[in-house]
Amino acid sequence: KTRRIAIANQKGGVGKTTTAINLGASLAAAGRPTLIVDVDPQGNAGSGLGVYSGEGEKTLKDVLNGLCSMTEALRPTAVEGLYLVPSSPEMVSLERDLLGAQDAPLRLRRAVESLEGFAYMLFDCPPSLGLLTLNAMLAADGVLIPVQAEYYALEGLTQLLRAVEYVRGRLGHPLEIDGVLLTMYDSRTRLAEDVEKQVRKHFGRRVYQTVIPRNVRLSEAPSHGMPVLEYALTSRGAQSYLAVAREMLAATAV
Amino acid sequence: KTRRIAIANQKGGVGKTTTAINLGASLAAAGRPTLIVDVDPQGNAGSGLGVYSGEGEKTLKDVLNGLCSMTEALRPTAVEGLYLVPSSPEMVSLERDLLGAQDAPLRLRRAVESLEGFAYMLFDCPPSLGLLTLNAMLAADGVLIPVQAEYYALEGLTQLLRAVEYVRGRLGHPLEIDGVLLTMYDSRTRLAEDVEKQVRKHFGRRVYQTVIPRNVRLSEAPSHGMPVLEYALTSRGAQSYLAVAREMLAATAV
Ligand SMILES: Nc1ncnc2c1ncn2[C@@H]1O[C@H](COP(=O)(O)OP(=O)(O)OP(=O)(O)O)[C@@H](O)[C@H]1O
Ligand SMILES: Nc1ncnc2c1ncn2[C@@H]1O[C@H](COP(=O)(O)OP(=O)(O)OP(=O)(O)O)[C@@H](O)[C@H]1O
Ligand SMILES: [Mg+2]
Ligand SMILES: [Mg+2]
Repeated sequence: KTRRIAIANQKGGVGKTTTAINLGASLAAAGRPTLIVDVDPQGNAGSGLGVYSGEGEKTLKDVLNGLCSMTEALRPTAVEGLYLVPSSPEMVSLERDLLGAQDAPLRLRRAVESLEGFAYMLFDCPPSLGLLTLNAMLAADGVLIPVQAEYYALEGLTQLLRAVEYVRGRLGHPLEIDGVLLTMYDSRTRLAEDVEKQVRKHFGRRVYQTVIPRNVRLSEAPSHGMPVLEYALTSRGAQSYLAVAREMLAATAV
Repeated sequence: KTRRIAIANQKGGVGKTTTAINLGASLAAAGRPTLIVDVDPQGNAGSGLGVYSGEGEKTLKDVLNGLCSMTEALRPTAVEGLYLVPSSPEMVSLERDLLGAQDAPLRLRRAVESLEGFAYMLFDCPPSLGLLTLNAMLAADGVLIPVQAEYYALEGLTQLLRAVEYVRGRLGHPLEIDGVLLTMYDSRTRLAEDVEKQVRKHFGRRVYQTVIPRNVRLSEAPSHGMPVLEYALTSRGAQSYLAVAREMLAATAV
């Protein structure tokens, strides 16, 4: 059975895309075929993996507009066992395009339900709680919440948890919290320690043991179009995402 | 005459709020009364300045829904000459609330047109190009674009410039580019240097001379509810935002 995870947080720049790419590559390296779906019109997951969409190539926009299946839109990446469905800048107007369509929030779920052959699917969300993130949450089993070890990061969590409750309660979809992942942790500052204490106090066991350090290799890797595993395997950045993958595999192992 | 600037970039976490707060405080310190309008439902500009909205207090949501004027919603901050109109988490549904209203994109412009007494107004935008950012662009004379010295930062610029062209061309509003501000510049990495070269090549004189360094004081200040000017005046973070204010004042001096 495929495990589907939405990587979401409406706070910007907290490491959603970096987590989708590097956790995805680590799961694939552990022999679990993984699909990354880029639900963000910015398209960073695509370029971070060196995948660009040319004229006429199918993207998630075509899938959500019912013009093709996921199978037609998905592409292999340079990483064995890791695949990507790229986004399109035109998805910015999806809310307008699908206005009035009763099933607008369910388009992604319908598209992935019939897709086989993947152990994991990761949905990289944009920094907002609109129709695109709603589609990802309704298509997922769980939501992984990257939280930057910074002051503003705690503020948005209440709104995000309210959105998860809305999906579970009002829409009746049993979305769990897969986990909270602390990112960009700079151990030289007290601020990071304070944020970690508050996050562990608030979320308890749902916080990943692994903390992602601030590590320049993680920000350099996308400029080479590859995950950090391939760019700098021995770096703290690469090793920390391998550890997250191990935690995720252990949690879902039957 | 008031100069109104939208601080916008749909890429998340690039320093929009940090720029609004610290540039605003620096302009106020230079004797120019400044109003920060928090157009982002996350409300980070409010909490970064230690301003919280209690029950029944007016916010930008009430202004945009036509329930009160800007004068009624604006508050003083702990900084002399610096005022804030706080946002509300409920602004997330503004697109739905104002559906069908012909003047939906012009609500902020109408609200600020009659407001006097400020030399500068800074509009802190959310990380998206939806109705809220459109309102800010239509209410502003210029747009200041913070660009993080990181790989993904360059990707979104094309979409942002297209949005500016749409506002100028299709909507006929003479929005200029006030400037591009490089932020979180980490001089230890080559990546930052590469991004700076590309930004200066592409934008030329429209790039601020001042570059904001990555500086931990900037990320600590909001947890104390104050701008970095008040928290750590001699830090590189505070000094760099004072330099930006000087550049802005020189550019608009007649
Ligand atoms: N642990 C880390 N150490 C250093 N840099 C990092 C780390 N994680 C992410 N980055 C860099 O920080 C920036 C923000 O990360 P990223 O783009 O993954 O966040 P995001 O949440 O996907 O942003 P958005 O909200 O725009 O989608 C990127 O330039 C990325 O390369
Ligand atoms: N120059 C800097 N040095 C160090 N930290 C910084 C700097 N500028 C901003 N930060 C920190 O980086 C994080 C992102 O900055 P900020 O929240 O201002 O970005 P933003 O563009 O407003 O984000 P969003 O897209 O969510 O609105 C914050 O935690 C902030 O404190
Ligand atoms: Mg992203
Ligand atoms: Mg902000």
